[in-house]
Amino acid sequence: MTIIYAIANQKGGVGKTTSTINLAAYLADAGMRVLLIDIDPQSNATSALGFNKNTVEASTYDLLLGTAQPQDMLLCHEESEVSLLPANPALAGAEVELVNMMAREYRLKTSLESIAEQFDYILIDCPPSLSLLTINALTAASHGVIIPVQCEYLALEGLTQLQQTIQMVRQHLNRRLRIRGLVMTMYDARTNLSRQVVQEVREHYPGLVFRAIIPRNIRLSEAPSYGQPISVYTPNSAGALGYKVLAAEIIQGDMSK
Amino acid sequence: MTIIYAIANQKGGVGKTTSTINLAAYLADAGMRVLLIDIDPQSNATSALGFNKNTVEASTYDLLLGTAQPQDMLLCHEESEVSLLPANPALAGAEVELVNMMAREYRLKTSLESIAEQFDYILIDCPPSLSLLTINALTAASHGVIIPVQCEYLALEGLTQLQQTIQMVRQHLNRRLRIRGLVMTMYDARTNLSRQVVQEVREHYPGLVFRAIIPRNIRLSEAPSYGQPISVYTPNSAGALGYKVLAAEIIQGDMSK
Ligand SMILES: Nc1ncnc2c1ncn2[C@@H]1O[C@H](COP(=O)(O)OP(=O)(O)OP(=O)(O)O)[C@@H](O)[C@H]1O
Ligand SMILES: Nc1ncnc2c1ncn2[C@@H]1O[C@H](COP(=O)(O)OP(=O)(O)OP(=O)(O)O)[C@@H](O)[C@H]1O
Ligand SMILES: [Mg+2]
Ligand SMILES: [Mg+2]
Repeated sequence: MTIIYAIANQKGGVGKTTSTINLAAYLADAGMRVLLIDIDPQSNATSALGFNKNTVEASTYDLLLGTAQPQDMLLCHEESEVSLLPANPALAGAEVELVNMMAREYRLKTSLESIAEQFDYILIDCPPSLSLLTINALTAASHGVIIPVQCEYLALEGLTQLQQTIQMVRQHLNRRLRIRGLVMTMYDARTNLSRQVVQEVREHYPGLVFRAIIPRNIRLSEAPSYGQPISVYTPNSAGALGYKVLAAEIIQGDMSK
Repeated sequence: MTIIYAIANQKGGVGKTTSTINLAAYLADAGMRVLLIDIDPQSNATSALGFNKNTVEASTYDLLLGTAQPQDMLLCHEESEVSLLPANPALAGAEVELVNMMAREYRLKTSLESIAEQFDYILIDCPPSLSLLTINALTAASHGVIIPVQCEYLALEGLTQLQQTIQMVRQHLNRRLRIRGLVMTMYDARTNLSRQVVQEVREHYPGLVFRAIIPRNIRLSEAPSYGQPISVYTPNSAGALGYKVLAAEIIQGDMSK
């Protein structure tokens, strides 16, 4: 049974791409067969794994419009063994093109049916919006959504809106959609703000916040410039440890179900 | 002559809202009459100035759909004397509703005509996407776009896409649109990464990067929880100084034209 998670939060810069890449790498490190899907027009996950978004043969844009199959675009990051369905900038136009298409919210879910069983985990990196691209990811997410939450005041603001969108999708598009968990990111132990935000999120979402907390760590922001996940770039850094512990917590939770 | 700037960058979390609020506050501090327009469905600028996005009478959503005038929603932040056209979550639906409307890209620009001359500066805070909301802001921006660039590798990635969108808007919608300047944000003097990113951006955009550099400063991320711009919250902080210097540089450049 393939486990599909959407990594989503419409607040920008909270660590969605960083979490998707590094969680994928440590799930693979633990022996899982992992596919990362990039549906953000910025294509950050694609380039942070060392691929050139402007030269990929086909992308998730073609997948959503039905002009290509997953097999036509499947890439593999050798060192981490994470497979990838890349994005490219053409995705910026997908929103307007999808609006009037049949079954516009199900296009990602249906297009994955032919390859899903090759993988144990599929992680979908979302853009910073609640647009049709993110709705497609939430509809395809068989096991729920993982929400990165930056340890900042402004990041708290948007959680209610995200929750409302998740409820709408659960009602109309994907009955099984639930919050798999919230992961606190860019935690800075030197500031009160980080501690306050973690406490506040734990109070609002009891039992849903992962124990693993991702610290602010410069290695995490350097790794993309080398085209590597943190598990390859600096496996002994605090940032790497955070994601390794998160991957173990997620596997443990999934296996006990 | 009212000067209208869009504050835009589709990369998330780079400091668009923080720059819009604090630049607005220091322009007002310098004696300018300033209007801040929030067109982000997250409504971060609205709440960071202490207003409740869920209870505002009318918002920029109503403005874009033509069901309200600016006068119906105009608010004022007392302490900083910055006026505001607030956003609210309904904006998340504007994209789909605008797609089939007449003159959909000009709706913000036309709706401002009745109030523009009351202000010396109008700053528009954009969402993290190149959607119709951001296109509306770029079309209304009479004097150009200010681009916050976070001192991170992933933030470099998206500048080309943004430049292409600016060129498209200049060709089809707003002949006067240009890059007014790039402002480097969250600069951390302790890391090589920050220095490298600043150098790289200066090389790619010669003469367009503001001399003022905004340091990473915890006070800037605390201020929104008090509903205050940095000029009111901690005017002596390094973050406040960064935006004060930026405002002076922008005024000086505008006056010498
Ligand atoms: N724990 C961390 N410590 C330090 N830097 C981090 C950490 N997590 C992410 N970053 C950096 O912060 C920036 C934002 O992270 P990232 O791009 O992953 O967020 P995002 O939510 O995917 O952004 P977007 O909304 O644009 O898609 C990036 O430059 C990234 O390298
Ligand atoms: N110079 C700075 N130093 C420290 N923190 C900062 C600085 N600038 C912004 N921040 C914090 O970083 C986070 C991202 O900034 P902000 O929300 O302004 O970016 P944005 O580009 O508007 O994000 P979005 O793409 O979601 O609209 C916020 O929590 C903000 O408080
Ligand atoms: Mg991202
Ligand atoms: Mg913002």
